[in-house]
Amino acid sequence: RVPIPTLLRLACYYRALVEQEQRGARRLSSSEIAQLCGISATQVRKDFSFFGLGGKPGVGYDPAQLRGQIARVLKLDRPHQIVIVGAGRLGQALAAYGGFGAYNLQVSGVFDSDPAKIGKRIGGGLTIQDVKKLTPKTCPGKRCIGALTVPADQAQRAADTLFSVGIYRILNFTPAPIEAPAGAIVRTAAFTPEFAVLAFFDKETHYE
Amino acid sequence: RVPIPTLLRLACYYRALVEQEQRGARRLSSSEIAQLCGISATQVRKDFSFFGLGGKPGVGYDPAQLRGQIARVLKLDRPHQIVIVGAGRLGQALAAYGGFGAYNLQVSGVFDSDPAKIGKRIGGGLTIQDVKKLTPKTCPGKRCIGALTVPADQAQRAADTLFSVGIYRILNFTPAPIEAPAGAIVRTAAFTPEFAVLAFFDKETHYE
Ligand SMILES: NC(=O)c1ccc[n+]([C@@H]2O[C@H](COP(=O)([O-])OP(=O)(O)OC[C@H]3O[C@@H](n4cnc5c(N)ncnc54)[C@H](O)[C@@H]3O)[C@@H](O)[C@H]2O)c1
Ligand SMILES: NC(=O)c1ccc[n+]([C@@H]2O[C@H](COP(=O)([O-])OP(=O)(O)OC[C@H]3O[C@@H](n4cnc5c(N)ncnc54)[C@H](O)[C@@H]3O)[C@@H](O)[C@H]2O)c1
Repeated sequence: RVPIPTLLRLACYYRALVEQEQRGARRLSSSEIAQLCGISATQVRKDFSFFGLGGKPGVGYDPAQLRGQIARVLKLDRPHQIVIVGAGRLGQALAAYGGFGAYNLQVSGVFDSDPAKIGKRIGGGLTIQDVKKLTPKTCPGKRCIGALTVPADQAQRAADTLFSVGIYRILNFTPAPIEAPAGAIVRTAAFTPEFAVLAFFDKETHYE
Repeated sequence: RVPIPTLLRLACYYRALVEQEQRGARRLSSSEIAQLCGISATQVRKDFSFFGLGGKPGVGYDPAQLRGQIARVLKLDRPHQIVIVGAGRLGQALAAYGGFGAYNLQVSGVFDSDPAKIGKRIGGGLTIQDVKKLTPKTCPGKRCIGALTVPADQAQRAADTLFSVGIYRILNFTPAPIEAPAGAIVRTAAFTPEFAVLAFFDKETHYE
């Protein structure tokens, strides 16, 4: 059993490696990875040795090789599908987002309850489907994650629909708390803490 | 100088307290706060004593009181404005988002380059403005944060516009890296790590 804080750190290392590869980096040190993730270099080295992640001391890490190793630990080496419930502004922005591929994630369905939206083609080559048509066949097998992008007062109802068709993992973008059945895991997506961190640096003198 | 990892933890404690207050919690222990933020209880107690945050051992913390104390440390006790550049799907979802108030944040302007969008009224009572009209008067004083919700190939250009009018703090929602002038601070908003964490729990047996 891997504690969630460790998984979040691994996911951050993975994201930092994806970004560095895109910039053409050849070698990365553990302190560079630490800086990108806002974590101490000691913690990074501890995590790498815990999972047996490669790298020669003093030489640094090969971003592509390290990314592959972390992908195996996080199970990103297998494709996962994202099912979006709520095809409004945020839902459609997520459906069209081009950054999921690097994580072996793919949006496979977008659902809504508004008859005026159902049947509409949106970015990412998808068509909005009726949330009533969500069935256990929508995302067979265990590799499916739900994304809740409905209004807050509809969040629990939309989540219950996902649980009822066997989708047990949900990223909740709404501000409403979700009651989940045993065995399910719901995480909240929040960018407000990032704005809070930026609020702290309100004088030029504070900038790093 | 407070290290960014510490600020991120404080911002998470703040978010957890906001959520718990909304659920009517009266008392919170440091281990409950730790669990909500995916951090060890020892780290929470260390942070609280470093900043002199109140609470009686064994009795727990009053969420409202603790939130007020953290707000002062993070400077959330003063209002900050958010200026959004890119009034597409994500930009409009941000403009309409109701969760900023709890952080003393408010979206004060939404800008775009598309003539078909300029002048349109959107959620949150705002009207889309021409990005060419961004001036140092748009957000006078030091309390302004930019949000980049343009396509990736426009990110640097939009960021440069914000830097040129004196907005030095940016939350970048695009996947493109931003070159920033000295003194500026750019953070990336990413939900993909959250999906990666959920990908890990791909068998029911893993669920917590
Ligand atoms: N985490 C953040 O920082 C953040 C930022 C922006 C928006 N949000 C949240 O994301 C959510 C969506 O925001 P938005 O701007 O896209 O809203 P929106 O109104 O544009 O979209 C909501 C969509 O959900 C659909 N819907 C309503 N009830 C439904 C149901 N039971 N089943 C399926 N679909 C249903 C509506 O028809 C609509 O298309 C809101 O809860 C908002 O608070 C969060
Ligand atoms: N972080 C994430 O996980 C995540 C999720 C979804 C989308 N995104 C990113 O957010 C961004 C916006 O996505 P979207 O779906 O809202 O796209 P969109 O195409 O709906 O909106 C982009 C808007 O930017 C405007 N624009 C283009 N160039 C501009 C300029 N120079 N100045 C001002 N405005 C300009 C366009 O007119 C358009 O209105 C993209 O970069 C996308 O990759 C990130």
